[in-house]
Amino acid sequence: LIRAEGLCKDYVMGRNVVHALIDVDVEIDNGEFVAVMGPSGSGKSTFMNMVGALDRPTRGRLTIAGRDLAELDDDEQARLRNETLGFVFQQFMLLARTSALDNVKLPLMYTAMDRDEKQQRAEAALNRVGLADRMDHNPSQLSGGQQQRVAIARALVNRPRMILADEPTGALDTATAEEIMGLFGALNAEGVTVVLVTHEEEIAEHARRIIRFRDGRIQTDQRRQAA
Amino acid sequence: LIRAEGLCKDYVMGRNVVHALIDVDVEIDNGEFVAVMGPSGSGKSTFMNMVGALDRPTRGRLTIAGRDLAELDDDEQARLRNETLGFVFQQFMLLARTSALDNVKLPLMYTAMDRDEKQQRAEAALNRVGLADRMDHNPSQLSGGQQQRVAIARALVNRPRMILADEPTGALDTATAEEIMGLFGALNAEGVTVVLVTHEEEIAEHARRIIRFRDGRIQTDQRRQAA
Ligand SMILES: Nc1ncnc2c1ncn2[C@@H]1O[C@H](COP(=O)(O)OP(=O)(O)OP(=O)(O)O)[C@@H](O)[C@H]1O
Ligand SMILES: Nc1ncnc2c1ncn2[C@@H]1O[C@H](COP(=O)(O)OP(=O)(O)OP(=O)(O)O)[C@@H](O)[C@H]1O
Ligand SMILES: [Mg+2]
Ligand SMILES: [Mg+2]
Repeated sequence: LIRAEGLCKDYVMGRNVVHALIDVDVEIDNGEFVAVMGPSGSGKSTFMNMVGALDRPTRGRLTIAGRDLAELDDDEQARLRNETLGFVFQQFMLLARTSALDNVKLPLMYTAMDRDEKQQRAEAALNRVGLADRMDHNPSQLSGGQQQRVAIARALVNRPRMILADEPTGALDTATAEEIMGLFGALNAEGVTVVLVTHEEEIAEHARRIIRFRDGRIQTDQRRQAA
Repeated sequence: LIRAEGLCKDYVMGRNVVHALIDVDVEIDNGEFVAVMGPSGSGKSTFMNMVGALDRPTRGRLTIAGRDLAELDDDEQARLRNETLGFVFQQFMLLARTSALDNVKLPLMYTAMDRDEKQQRAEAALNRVGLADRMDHNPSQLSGGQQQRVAIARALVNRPRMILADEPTGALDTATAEEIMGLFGALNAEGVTVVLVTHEEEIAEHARRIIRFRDGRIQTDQRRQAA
């Protein structure tokens, strides 16, 4: 589903260059459940932005669902993204003057569903993350963990083939985090590919494979032994 | 240092009321090291905003450094805050078009220091959180954990008597989080009062007292037995 070959990302700032990703080679197949870990600043979000077709690499090749991203222009990348991926951003990226419900409906904007079905889908998604009673709140009227859950609901509402989640439980207490991981586990059991960044080992244990970054490179990439 | 008596906070939304804080009674003395825990949405950030004089309660009394907040107007509250507190926000609240260094200098704006001393203090604060090589980056050029550390450095730069930190290690890997907790521990040993919200038990173990919220109320308030 995802193949990265020799992926590099440099950020040029004046005379300095930050090598955020260096020679990343990795393949993630359909139906996998992968945890991405590593120190702060080691390149995890940069990697997720590449894989989510939200940013372009400096060098190297990235293939998603069989398509070489370099051959797609921005509109085609956006469409591939909307059809294939659900993305949970590390900083949530919710619209500030928009209710939780309307934030969650956003990915449905270019689909063929009628208004009632969009309403139902968005309500169901918010219900699944425990926010049925917060649908009309806008983000400034929600706690940190509630905002994070709105971002998660938005990523799920269009039933994507793959979920890319950057620290999806960072703002959640242990019990709520376990509920969210149960939700991801259930989706994975239905065939959804899940790639999530986390810095908590207990969260990573839900995954079947752990990719660890260090200083822009993949340091280890290990599949869990069947129990 | 902080006394809350019968503290209540209601958010009115049309015909609904959210009782975010209900009858909170608590005292925090000089030099304490307190962890605040509880489920997502249980009132922790609302409590921190009250104690940080960033918002006013609906009912009840709040006394900080001997002064009843209800008797202070907004300007006086702002001055008390600047003189006494360092606040790390759950959502960081960094200025977007401003470098890390200038973000950290912000609390020094109304102090009597000359420019060189402000520069040195801000650099030292960023160095202490491991960001010496990221001083000219603005927030969009920093990783999530780096942004969090800029918010922490900004809270420390004016050497406040009390640090209120809302999930200060939420975006950090375990090793970096331990470094930050070491920093808080060192400041506490020097007499700084530390109150931090966390959902991670390993982080809370650094504190000597744990206050747990549930549904807007304090559920438990326990001091650690001396080891
Ligand atoms: N401005 C507001 N208007 C309406 N409701 C609000 C507002 N701000 C917060 N709330 C509600 O008050 C409750 C407490 O919010 P608070 O931010 O204090 O929770 P929290 O314990 O910090 O949660 P988290 O761990 O998720 O950050 C939540 O249920 C939230 O939806
Ligand atoms: N736009 C940018 N310009 C310059 N440097 C950048 C930019 N974006 C990221 N960086 C740098 O690239 C490195 C990798 O950033 P990235 O966000 O991928 O880290 P991360 O592993 O997600 O960290 P965290 O766990 O703290 O979220 C960091 O050192 C960061 O300072
Ligand atoms: Mg990141
Ligand atoms: Mg909060």
